[in-house]
Amino acid sequence: VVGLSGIKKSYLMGDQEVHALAGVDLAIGEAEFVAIMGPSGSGKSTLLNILGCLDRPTAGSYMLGGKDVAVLPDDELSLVRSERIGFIFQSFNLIPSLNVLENIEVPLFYAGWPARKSRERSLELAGRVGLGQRGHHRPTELSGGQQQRVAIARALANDPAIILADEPTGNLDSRTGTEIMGMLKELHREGRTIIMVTHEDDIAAHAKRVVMVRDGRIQEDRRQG
Amino acid sequence: VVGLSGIKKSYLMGDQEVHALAGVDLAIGEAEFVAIMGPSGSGKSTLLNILGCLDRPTAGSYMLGGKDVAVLPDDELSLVRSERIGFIFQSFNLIPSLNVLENIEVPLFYAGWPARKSRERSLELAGRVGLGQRGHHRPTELSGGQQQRVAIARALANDPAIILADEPTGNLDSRTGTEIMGMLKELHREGRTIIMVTHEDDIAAHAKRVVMVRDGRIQEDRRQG
Ligand SMILES: Nc1ncnc2c1ncn2[C@@H]1O[C@H](COP(=O)(O)OP(=O)(O)OP(=O)(O)O)[C@@H](O)[C@H]1O
Ligand SMILES: Nc1ncnc2c1ncn2[C@@H]1O[C@H](COP(=O)(O)OP(=O)(O)OP(=O)(O)O)[C@@H](O)[C@H]1O
Ligand SMILES: [Mg+2]
Ligand SMILES: [Mg+2]
Repeated sequence: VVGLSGIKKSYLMGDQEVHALAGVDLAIGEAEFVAIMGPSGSGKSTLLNILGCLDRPTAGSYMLGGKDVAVLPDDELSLVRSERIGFIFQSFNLIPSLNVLENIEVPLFYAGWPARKSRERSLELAGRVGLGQRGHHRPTELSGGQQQRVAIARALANDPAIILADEPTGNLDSRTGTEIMGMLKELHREGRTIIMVTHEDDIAAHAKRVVMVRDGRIQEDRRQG
Repeated sequence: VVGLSGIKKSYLMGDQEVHALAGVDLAIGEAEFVAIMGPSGSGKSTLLNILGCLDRPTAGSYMLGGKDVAVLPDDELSLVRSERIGFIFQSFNLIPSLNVLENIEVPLFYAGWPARKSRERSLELAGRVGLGQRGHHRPTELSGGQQQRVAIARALANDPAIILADEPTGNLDSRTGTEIMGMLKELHREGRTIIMVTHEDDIAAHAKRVVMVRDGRIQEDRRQG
């Protein structure tokens, strides 16, 4: 369902080039559960952003559900993204002026859901991530882990086929982290594709496959569990 | 060196009160190394913000180096803070318009350091956290873990007597995290007081004392190692 071939991503910094991704080939099938690991700065978030159609590669091709993503115009890419992909960002990216429920509803708004169904869905998801009592709080009134959980609920709102998670439990105590992993595994059993970046071995242990990234390349790719 | 007595922190949300801290007594001596742990939303960051003089309690007293912090006017509190405390925030709080070196130099600027000594110090610290080649990058051009390391370097710039760290390794792979913990232990051996919030047991294992927080109170306080 996801096919990266010869993917490169470079940034020009003055007269220096930073090769965030230096040639990545990666094929992920439907309903797989993949963990991406690697040192800080190795290219994990960049890889996830390209998989999530949030960023375009400098070179290489990306086949998503059989279509070459590179040739899609921006608005069509945006549509594919909002319908098929749920993204949990490393730094949450919540909208400060919206409360918890409104933040969760953002993807539903773009997908054209009516207000009442939207509110029903965000209330359900807020409850599932343990924030049922915090619906009207804004991000600055929440703890780090609570903000992360809002980001998780938002990623699941549209019931996406592919979930991309960048350090989804980084700000969570082990018990809350285990609850979140339980949710992701349940979504996986329902047939979704889960691709998560993590630097914690116990979190990666929940996945069926571990891809190791180093210096912008895939160093290792093994099945487990 | 740090004495909290009957500390409460409440937020008024509409007609509801959120008791972030519900009565905390905590005494930490000079050159101690304390880990604060507890569930998401239990009050750890709030506690650290009060210890760091970034927030005032709703009730209770805070003695810092023998002085009652509550009676200090804002500018004097600011001075105490900039001279004695280095703070690593849970969400980094870097200045987007400044590059890595400039971000590290912020506390030195406030302490009145001349530009040349300041630049010498920030170059040294950038190197120590493994960002020697990234000095002129801005935060948006860095990975999550790289941003966290800039925040760490900034907290150490002023050579503070007290270091407060909120999830200092949350975005770091285990090897980089171990390097950072090595730095904190070295600073501890030099006689500094280290108080860090973490949800990871292997990180807490480096400390000499673990304080467990739950629902805005201290649930447990034990020596270890
Ligand atoms: N500005 C605010 N207004 C209202 N409530 C707040 C505010 N800041 C924090 N809170 C609440 O106070 C409680 C404690 O928050 P705190 O950030 O200290 O938790 P924490 O232990 O650091 O959690 P985490 O592990 O998720 O970072 C939480 O329930 C949070 O929602
Ligand atoms: N906008 C940008 N401009 C320049 N360089 C960038 C930019 N974004 C990322 N980089 C660089 O690309 C490399 C890979 O970054 P990326 O965020 O993918 O790393 P990561 O593996 O997610 O790291 P971490 O574990 O610290 O989050 C890093 O060296 C980073 O400095
Ligand atoms: Mg990253
Ligand atoms: Mg916190």
